[in-house]
Amino acid sequence: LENFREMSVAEFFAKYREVAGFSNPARALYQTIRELVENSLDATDGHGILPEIRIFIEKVNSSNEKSLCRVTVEDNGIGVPPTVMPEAFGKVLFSSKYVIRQTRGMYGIGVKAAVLYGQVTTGSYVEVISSTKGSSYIYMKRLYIDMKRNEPVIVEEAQWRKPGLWHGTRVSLAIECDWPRAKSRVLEYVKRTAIIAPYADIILQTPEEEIIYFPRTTRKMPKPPRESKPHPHGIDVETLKQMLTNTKAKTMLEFMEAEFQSVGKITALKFLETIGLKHNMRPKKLLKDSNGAILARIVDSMRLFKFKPPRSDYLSPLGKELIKIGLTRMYSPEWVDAITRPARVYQGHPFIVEVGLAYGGSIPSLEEPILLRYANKIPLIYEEREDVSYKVLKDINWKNYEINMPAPIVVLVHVASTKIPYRGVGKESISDVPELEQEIRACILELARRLRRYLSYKEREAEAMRK
Amino acid sequence: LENFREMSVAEFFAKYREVAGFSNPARALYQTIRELVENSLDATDGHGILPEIRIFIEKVNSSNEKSLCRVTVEDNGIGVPPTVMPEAFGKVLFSSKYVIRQTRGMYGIGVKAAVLYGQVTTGSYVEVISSTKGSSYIYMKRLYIDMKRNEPVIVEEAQWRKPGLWHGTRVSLAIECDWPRAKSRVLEYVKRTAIIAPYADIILQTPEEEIIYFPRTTRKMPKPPRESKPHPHGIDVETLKQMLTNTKAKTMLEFMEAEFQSVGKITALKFLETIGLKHNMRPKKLLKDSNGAILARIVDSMRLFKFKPPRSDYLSPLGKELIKIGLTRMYSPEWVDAITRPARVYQGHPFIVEVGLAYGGSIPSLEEPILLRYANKIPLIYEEREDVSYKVLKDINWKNYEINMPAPIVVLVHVASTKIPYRGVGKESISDVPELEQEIRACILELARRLRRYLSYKEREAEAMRK
Ligand SMILES: Nc1ncnc2c1ncn2[C@@H]1O[C@H](COP(=O)(O)OP(=O)(O)OP(=O)(O)O)[C@@H](O)[C@H]1O
Ligand SMILES: Nc1ncnc2c1ncn2[C@@H]1O[C@H](COP(=O)(O)OP(=O)(O)OP(=O)(O)O)[C@@H](O)[C@H]1O
Ligand SMILES: [Mg+2]
Ligand SMILES: [Mg+2]
Repeated sequence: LENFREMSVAEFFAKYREVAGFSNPARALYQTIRELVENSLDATDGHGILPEIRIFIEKVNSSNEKSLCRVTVEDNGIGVPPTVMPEAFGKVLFSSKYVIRQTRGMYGIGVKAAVLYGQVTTGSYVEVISSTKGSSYIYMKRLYIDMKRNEPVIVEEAQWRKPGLWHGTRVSLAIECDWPRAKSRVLEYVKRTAIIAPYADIILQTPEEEIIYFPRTTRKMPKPPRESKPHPHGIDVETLKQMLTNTKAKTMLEFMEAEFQSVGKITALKFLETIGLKHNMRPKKLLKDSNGAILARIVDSMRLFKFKPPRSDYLSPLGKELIKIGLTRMYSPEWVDAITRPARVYQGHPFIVEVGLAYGGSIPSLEEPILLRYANKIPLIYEEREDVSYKVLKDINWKNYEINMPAPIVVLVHVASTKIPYRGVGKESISDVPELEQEIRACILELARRLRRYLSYKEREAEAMRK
Repeated sequence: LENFREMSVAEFFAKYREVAGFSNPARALYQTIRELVENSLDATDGHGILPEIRIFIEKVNSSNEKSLCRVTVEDNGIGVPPTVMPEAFGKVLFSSKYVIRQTRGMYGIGVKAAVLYGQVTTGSYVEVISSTKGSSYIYMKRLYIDMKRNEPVIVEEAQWRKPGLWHGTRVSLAIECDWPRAKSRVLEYVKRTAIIAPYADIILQTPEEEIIYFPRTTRKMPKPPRESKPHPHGIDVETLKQMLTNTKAKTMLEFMEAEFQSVGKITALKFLETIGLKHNMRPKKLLKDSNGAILARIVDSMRLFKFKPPRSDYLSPLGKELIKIGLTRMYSPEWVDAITRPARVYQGHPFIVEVGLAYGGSIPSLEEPILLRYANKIPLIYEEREDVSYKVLKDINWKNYEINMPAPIVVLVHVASTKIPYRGVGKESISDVPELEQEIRACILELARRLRRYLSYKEREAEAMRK
């Protein structure tokens, strides 16, 4: 009576494209551009390469009233090896970013969602051209996705000897688009990306053939993020099972030290003693716990035990200077300051919250401060009202700091983490995780206090001037 | 250098649970309850059965500070056959609702996302007990999900002869929860479900052992929705390929008539003539079109051709009476009216927009009308600001109807469709599809006009009274 069947994850994201952010042709154009640009930035500044990003949006002739564009993004990044190129661009849930490291990408879906949207709306394939740093060849593949099997289908491929030292990737695909409705958001996205990445050289060519150039203004790049081991706080039973299955450690002591970050020998011994496990016990023995009760107890104890906080040097924050410079470039404020907090943890992932506050200059005086959100250096533009930063900002009572609305205030919030808890696959807003909320609130309140001090000083100066 | 790998869709929803709506223990409790309740309602009113739904939320002892609940939902629905029971509850992207029919469920993820959340936070399995109408046995399975393989693992199963005629399903699982923070939303969800389903008998037992009863107040049920064929408008190349692959039709004429809804013989002949295909051509020949250009042209022509609109009798709207009764029960308004629009189409899916407007009574006088959103009879509670209904409502200039804010107004919007374009897997808001926007706007404006007429009449009456 009821017709039961399974669906592949490629069919799923082709059919329910709005779940990945492709809800209409304007939003889809924006999403396609950002998925490709975020991949290019991960492949450059994530590996210590000064980014050169070229974004082309070109009108495509259409036999009917559908509006089509070709979107092409080219970078000088680490490139994609030819062996994984088909799956990287043609298999949903395939990624090099499933490790514990701060990257813009995380789901293994992004470019594939764009490929599926292009395939469904234009019937055409994606073209990828790439060469890695050491390689003597440039590889080209044109492919589409076999949705039933979630596998790439290569329609054409070629390779040619590399004439010089170029390395990087060029991705090109045709999609149904709505440039007039997408334009302001796309420009905002690229501009806000450039503002916090002054070391990046970005060129955007619009369908009107207008060229918008964001030149590199510094060669100084932040340290790239590093891959780390999991932190014991917030580890769940499934992850612990996986770690015990994969570990080469012969004893529980070795397991705790080797497989986790922030766990030294003394801490490991103390923890094992607390939960009553012998330090020389073989880790694999715990996998015999078939009803999961012992593993659940270990996970709960880990959550409560006082381990050192996670290393913050593996994350790659923007830093107060860069935030202040960015806000200054955008608004020429009369006052600006920024805070970068020490790393905290949620669900075993370290995170750093950074907030900048600018006052005056060309900032319009509004009932609510302007909020600029960033996560892992990605500007977040849609879904503002659902974001944890907005909820925190909305609750701030500026009167407590004798700051009366309307006032010319911009608040920039950046969250850097090995896992950003986005509310959806389209990465537009961060869900309200309590630990994040607390950190964002602490920053904004501290900056409000500092703004208050500046305004008081300004008032005293004005008072003194009048005498 | 980069470590490429794939991930199963079960691993994906376990790791990124916030994408499915499980972002914190309060939200997860709400989501778990609603996923189970929506499955139970689909299994009852979707099949002409007067629903009896029992929801139990019980505190569970926890060895640490984690707060755990057991959530149990029982229904008298069509039941789950034992052969598909393991996959229905243990395989992500497995569903009986991947057909073209108006149901609350659509993704094949819901209950599995809850099972994964329970498994990850408590280490325990889900228990399912079920019996279908004709069966002489009741089946019980306890299972968890093998995340790497996206397969169910049965830890215990049993069957026993059915003593009577019971049919239905009982699902029970333990999860980390936060009842105090979830309570008001859970109560709102159940109450708003009951308001538009007065034929349903719903009991909710809270962790405080309080029993909240929503008795059935009518035995009259709307016609259940029916499965239909796709409509030619908005068919995409992939779907057309699939239909051509699966069809038993020997000619293109037969294909158009048999595989689509709203296409009769005359229309089919006219359409085939328009696109220059012989009506006796074999459909499978079109699959030889390897570059997809011919298929893309057919799809585009389908989109532009004037086919009859889709049947609206396959959808199951609430109807104006039910909406008015519901609003009256909630607010005892001095004026209430409702509109059910004829069916329209977006992306090949028929949809009906219904709007109710209530004025006065116990409605508080606010700057913005209160918005109650429903989609396929599911109350939507979170993400209001991102919903297409909210965006339409926000743009309404009530002054144009001489209605001055603050005013005591409630607007109820229900969208019924064979596919609701939710913005996320957690089903809390509808994305801004232009066709939906137009219909919602048309309804609200018409009801604003009618409210205006009532208010004018009321003013004239008051005027007459004063003389
Ligand atoms: N421009 C590029 N340069 C180098 N590698 C790339 C590039 N674009 C994609 N890749 C590789 O392809 C993989 C898949 O990309 P995709 O966007 O689908 O997923 P992701 O970036 O890992 O995660 P997300 O879904 O969050 O974007 C990446 O993990 C990366 O290894
Ligand atoms: N209470 C129930 N009675 C009958 N069948 C059920 C019940 N609960 C689940 N099922 C069956 O299990 C399948 C899977 O349920 P699940 O909630 O995962 O997906 P869905 O309801 O199809 O879609 P969605 O992800 O949108 O909820 C359903 O399609 C339905 O066939
Ligand atoms: Mg990506
Ligand atoms: Mg469901």
